[in-house]
Amino acid sequence: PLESLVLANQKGGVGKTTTAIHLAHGLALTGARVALFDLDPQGNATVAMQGMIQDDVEGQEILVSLGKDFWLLPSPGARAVLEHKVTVDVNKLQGLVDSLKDSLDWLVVDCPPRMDEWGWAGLQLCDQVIVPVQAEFFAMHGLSQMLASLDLARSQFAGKAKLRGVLPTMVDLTEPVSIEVLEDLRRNLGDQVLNSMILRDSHLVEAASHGKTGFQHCPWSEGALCYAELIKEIIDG
Amino acid sequence: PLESLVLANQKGGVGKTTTAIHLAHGLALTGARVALFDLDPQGNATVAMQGMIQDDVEGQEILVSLGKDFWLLPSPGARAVLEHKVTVDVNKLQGLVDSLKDSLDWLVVDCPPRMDEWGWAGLQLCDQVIVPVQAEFFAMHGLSQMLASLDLARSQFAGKAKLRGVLPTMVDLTEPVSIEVLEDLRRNLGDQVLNSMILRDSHLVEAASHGKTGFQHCPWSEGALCYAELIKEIIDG
Ligand SMILES: Nc1ncnc2c1ncn2[C@@H]1O[C@H](COP(=O)(O)OP(=O)(O)OP(=O)(O)O)[C@@H](O)[C@H]1O
Ligand SMILES: Nc1ncnc2c1ncn2[C@@H]1O[C@H](COP(=O)(O)OP(=O)(O)OP(=O)(O)O)[C@@H](O)[C@H]1O
Ligand SMILES: [Mg+2]
Ligand SMILES: [Mg+2]
Repeated sequence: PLESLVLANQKGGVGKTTTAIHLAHGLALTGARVALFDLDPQGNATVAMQGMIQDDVEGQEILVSLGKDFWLLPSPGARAVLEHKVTVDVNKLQGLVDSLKDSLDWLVVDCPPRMDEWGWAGLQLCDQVIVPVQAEFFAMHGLSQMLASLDLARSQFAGKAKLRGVLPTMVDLTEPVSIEVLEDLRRNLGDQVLNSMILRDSHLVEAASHGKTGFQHCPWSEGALCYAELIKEIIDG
Repeated sequence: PLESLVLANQKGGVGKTTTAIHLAHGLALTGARVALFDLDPQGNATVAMQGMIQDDVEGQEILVSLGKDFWLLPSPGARAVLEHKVTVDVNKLQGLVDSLKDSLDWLVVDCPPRMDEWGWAGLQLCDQVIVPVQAEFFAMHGLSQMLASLDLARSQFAGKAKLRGVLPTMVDLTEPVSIEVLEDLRRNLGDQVLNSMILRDSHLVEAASHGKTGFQHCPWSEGALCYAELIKEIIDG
């Protein structure tokens, strides 16, 4: 059956998009049939995958091909100029997901840094949520608000928005604050924190500037290896 | 006369809050009378200044004291649990600014990473805007949308939202992508890019975890010195 996962955190710049593209590509590399939905009107996931779009392959519905059994729903913002001109149609998105149910194993969704109509659309579409948390000070502060939003979403949309885990990102093990945040997270949230963590690695930034994932651009890098660990943890359930 | 400056960029995690607190504190250290408004319901600026709040000093109106002639309007979110319970009342905020006009030299405003009612309130209240841009790939992509929003704001609110400049943040001069982004910014935007830039410096993260600015926690650090340069550039006009 189709499993679906959304990256959500209203705190900005914590690695939602970077995690979404690596989760989607990593799952596809294991042979699974995967779609990546970019629900952020800013369209960073669409930009970050530019170097992997297969122009010569016929798309399915409004999806474009990123490789064998690997599809992208480009951002609504990629077509409109100003963000506030685009609105989300959750029923249409749900209809698209239903039509793909038998030809996909995984759906991965990226969202903007806010719990507005786009943020909520992501929670409604997916049964699991990963909350990336940057291993820096501000990140802890917004987390309780984010987890409260998830509780609200679960009460409104049955079977959706189950917390798969909190993912520490941009971790720098030479920085005391990073270590403190990791300890804080594990002390406060226990096993809600995933075993995997993503180290800060500028190769991931470089990969993005080439429109590719770390798996494609620098598979030997620490960042790519961290995401490979995450894929293994997610598949092992 | 009162000068007002808002930090805006709908891209998340680019250093809006970090720049707002250093701009406000830095201007106060030059002897100017300064207020910092935290218009982000997440309240990161309010959290980042926790270590500087003067409990024993009588507040002015709903402002709390951060030091001599240095005030904070705490985030609306600091009081409410879930973000979507708070709404912004721009007329009340404008009324507060008008009542402070004769006792302040500078107003600095922090906003969330979105052009919603809070983002627009910041643009309406301030005559100048600084757009922090992280020296990494995604940052360039959302910039044209942000600059288009500023054009729209200027046409709607006479005398407001003039672009003071784009500020490169988290610059790492050992990283090729950082250098590329700086060159891209200067080539595309010319003198709309400020002369100052903020280097990536983990001391700024550490300072935040102590509820202080770099000026208070580590005035000798590269991050604090970069912000001192910025203050000088802003004051010199
Ligand atoms: N592990 C990492 N190491 C170094 N840089 C990283 C890492 N993960 C992400 N980045 C970089 O940090 C920046 C923010 O990451 P990203 O855009 O994925 O965050 P986001 O949460 O999606 O942001 P937004 O809130 O705007 O949607 C990007 O420039 C990205 O390339
Ligand atoms: N120059 C810098 N060097 C290193 N770290 C920095 C720098 N500036 C900011 N940071 C850190 O990067 C993270 C993001 O910065 P900040 O919260 O100021 O961004 P923001 O744009 O306000 O985010 P949001 O979009 O969520 O409001 C914070 O953890 C902050 O401590
Ligand atoms: Mg993103
Ligand atoms: Mg902020």
